[in-house]
Amino acid sequence: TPSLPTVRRLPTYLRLLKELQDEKQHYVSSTYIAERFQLEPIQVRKDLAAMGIVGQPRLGFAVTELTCAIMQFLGWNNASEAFLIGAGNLGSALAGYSGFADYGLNIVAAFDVDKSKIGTRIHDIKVFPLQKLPDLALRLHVHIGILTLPAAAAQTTTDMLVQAGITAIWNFTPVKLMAPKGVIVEKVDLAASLAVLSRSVKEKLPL
Amino acid sequence: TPSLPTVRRLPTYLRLLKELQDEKQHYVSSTYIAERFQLEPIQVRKDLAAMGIVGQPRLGFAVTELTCAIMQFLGWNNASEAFLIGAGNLGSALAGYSGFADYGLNIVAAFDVDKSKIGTRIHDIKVFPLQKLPDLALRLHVHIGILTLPAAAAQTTTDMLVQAGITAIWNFTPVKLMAPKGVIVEKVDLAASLAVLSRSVKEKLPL
Ligand SMILES: NC(=O)c1ccc[n+]([C@@H]2O[C@H](COP(=O)([O-])OP(=O)(O)OC[C@H]3O[C@@H](n4cnc5c(N)ncnc54)[C@H](O)[C@@H]3O)[C@@H](O)[C@H]2O)c1
Ligand SMILES: NC(=O)c1ccc[n+]([C@@H]2O[C@H](COP(=O)([O-])OP(=O)(O)OC[C@H]3O[C@@H](n4cnc5c(N)ncnc54)[C@H](O)[C@@H]3O)[C@@H](O)[C@H]2O)c1
Repeated sequence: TPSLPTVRRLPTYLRLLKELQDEKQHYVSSTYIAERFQLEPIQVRKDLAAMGIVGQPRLGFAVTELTCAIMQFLGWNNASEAFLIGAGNLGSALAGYSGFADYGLNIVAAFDVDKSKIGTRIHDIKVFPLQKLPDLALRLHVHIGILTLPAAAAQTTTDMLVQAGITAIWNFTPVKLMAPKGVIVEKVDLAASLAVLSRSVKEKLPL
Repeated sequence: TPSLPTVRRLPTYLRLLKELQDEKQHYVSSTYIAERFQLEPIQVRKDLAAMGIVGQPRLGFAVTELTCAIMQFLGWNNASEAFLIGAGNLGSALAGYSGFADYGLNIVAAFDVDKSKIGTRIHDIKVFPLQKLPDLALRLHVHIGILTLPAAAAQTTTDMLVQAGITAIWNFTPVKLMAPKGVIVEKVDLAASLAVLSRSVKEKLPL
């Protein structure tokens, strides 16, 4: 199975392919892609080969075929439903992001413990009390949870999500979550990203 | 200079050190840190050695000394002023995040092109018209820009920021920004993170 860095590059390729489709370009070369993103051409060829797509001599890769292969590989050709846990600042921003639809992610409900938020809507997504999550997860067959609640509540709420059948957690909190073996946890680490920026500023080094 | 993965782990160590300080623990061993975050003890020792701090036999690392060394290394012991460019959903969430103060980041002004946002405040931060940025950057000696505007405006606005003396950009847009050597660009790639999550869900593999 392809490496994590390969998987992480795929959305960038998808954005470019979408641009090329809009410009009615039907083929693209790995060299063009490599130049656009300052990558090694051999790296791009390996990434695309991992999608099972071969380029045609002199023409390159078929844009539509490659787009479908990447969408299929990521499972973004089917919509996955997700719950948002923590309808605060960050949760609201994520709820309002129309770009997630391109990635096959559909936030269907939000949950919170703050009485003043329960029953309201953030960008059309209804906010339910947290206690309702297990029942709704069962009825709607939702297995993905997006965690945007305070760090202090992160681990205990994760335990509750796992009990309710959530098997994949997109973690925006700074906490390293402990979850049983079959549960996927992918952390967005803003503090790590800021650390890299801050250190570069301090060293005045280009990244 | 330490590797990027080492730099990315430092905020996690800082959170733990803060917890230990609150519990009046004065020393911590690299083994304890390694167990807490499922890291190799040798990795933790190498990371801490890069901070120039040596552990004491049987006692371990002094919590306060280690905290100061990491804060110093990242430049988080001094506040850096930053501008927020794009006062929309995501920009507002970042503006409202009190956690940035722990990382020495102080958002002092926001900028937008939307007339209905200019002159308002998002979490106490005033929204200025984009044209005012060069003048304010000069007067306030601000060199960091946080980019939360639409992808279509990302590159041209970056060019304008660089002209205005911004030398470090924290990029939340999905665009790979081109900037002159000497300008630091650190991208937060939410789509890449979601790609990893989606692929794991599709493969049903634990990360
Ligand atoms: N806002 C940002 O830019 C930002 C940046 C980095 C990290 N984060 C992280 O994202 C998380 C959310 O940050 P925020 O700024 O949106 O905070 P916030 O305080 O605005 O929102 C948190 C929400 O979670 C709710 N909540 C509390 N306990 C809960 C529980 N057990 N179950 C469900 N909901 C619960 C609160 O009522 C609130 O609505 C935090 O962990 C924070 O560290 C946020
Ligand atoms: N919201 C999210 O959860 C999320 C997730 C992933 C990525 N992003 C990225 O973050 C960026 C912002 O997303 P959003 O959801 O906040 O969008 P948004 O539309 O809510 O906000 C964008 C803001 O930027 C302003 N703007 C437009 N052109 C500008 C310019 N030239 N200079 C300054 N401001 C300008 C708009 O007036 C608006 O206020 C986008 O690039 C998006 O792809 C957002």
